[in-house]
Amino acid sequence: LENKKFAKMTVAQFLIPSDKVAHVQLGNYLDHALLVLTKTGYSAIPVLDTSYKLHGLISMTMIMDAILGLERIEFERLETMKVEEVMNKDIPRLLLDDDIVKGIGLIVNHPFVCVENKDGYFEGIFTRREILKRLNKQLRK
Amino acid sequence: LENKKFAKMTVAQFLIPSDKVAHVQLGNYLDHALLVLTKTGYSAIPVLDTSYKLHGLISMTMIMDAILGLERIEFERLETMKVEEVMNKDIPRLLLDDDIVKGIGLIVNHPFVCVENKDGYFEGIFTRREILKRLNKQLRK
Ligand SMILES: Nc1ncnc2c1ncn2[C@@H]1O[C@@H]2COP(=O)(O)O[C@H]3[C@@H](O)[C@H](n4cnc5c(N)ncnc54)O[C@@H]3COP(=O)(O)O[C@H]2[C@H]1O
Ligand SMILES: Nc1ncnc2c1ncn2[C@@H]1O[C@@H]2COP(=O)(O)O[C@H]3[C@@H](O)[C@H](n4cnc5c(N)ncnc54)O[C@@H]3COP(=O)(O)O[C@H]2[C@H]1O
Repeated sequence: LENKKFAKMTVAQFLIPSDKVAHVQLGNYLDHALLVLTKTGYSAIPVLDTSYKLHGLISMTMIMDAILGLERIEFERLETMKVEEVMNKDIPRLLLDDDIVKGIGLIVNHPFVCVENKDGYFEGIFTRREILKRLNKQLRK
Repeated sequence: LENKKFAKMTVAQFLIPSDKVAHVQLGNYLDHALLVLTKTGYSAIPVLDTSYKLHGLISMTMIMDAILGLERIEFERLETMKVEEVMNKDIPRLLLDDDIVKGIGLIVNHPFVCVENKDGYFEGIFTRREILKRLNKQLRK
């Protein structure tokens, strides 16, 4: 049955580990974040500190929104504003041993969810693509 | 069984219709596309012509890539370049009566896929969120 195929699995089994995840650091300026996003091609990435604790997410849209002034795009703000002034701090988090159903519930509204350990250190990300790959495989059996 | 729950469904049953889809037009300049993307909050949207034929997709990343020069961000290009010079024309397409399994196969690698009718006119989009909503609901029964 369908419930059996995803059941009893955990977030850890679908994890993209931290060493594979593009991110920026607290203290980075917006121009650096814009460069990382443009070059990696990702639309949103995690913001960590030097000890790999998770602080939020930053996206292209958040950066653009911050520099879109009333009369013109205020590009100089890219060099004066830091990621922490613009990032989304209110983000869902998962633990490695969380049930997969909890993870799927979150990715309905989030393209990816950050995974941390019990002390708040970044372990990696849980993405829509990994879940859809498995669903696609199961539907074609 | 799992295959029965998604089986025999078509793309049409998950469609977000064209009147709900943010898009830009052929001939628009990049600054207009950047504004639409920033204000709607979407990271990529379709490019249509005046008769609602589908021509490609444009994203924040494609625009940024086009204006990121070697020495500085060449913001003036936002007013001189058009969406057709930057958009991705090589995109998958679905038809309304395509099997859902074909759609799921495509959204493994694409956050959304444009749906058109047999004459190439834009009908709407097929998104990851709509499929994940249903999967989430089924897993919780
Ligand atoms: N460089 C690349 N190589 C291969 N495929 C690529 C790609 N960039 C984008 N994609 C495809 O586009 C989808 C959406 O990417 P997006 O950057 O908007 O949204 C991404 C991004 O915000 C984040 N993400 C994924 N992988 C990441 C990584 N290694 N580092 C940082 N963030 C990542 O998670 C979101 C969902 O990712 P997901 O894999 O489900 O879905 C990805 C993937 O299917
Ligand atoms: N204004 C908003 N309201 C509510 N939720 C929002 C939202 N903007 C983004 N989201 C959430 O973030 C996901 C990724 O959005 P993104 O813009 O990167 O990627 C989107 C965007 O490129 C496109 N898209 C979705 N709806 C659209 C629309 N009405 N018009 C134009 N493009 C749309 O399809 C991709 C996948 O969308 P999906 O719904 O699966 O997944 C969406 C949705 O879960």
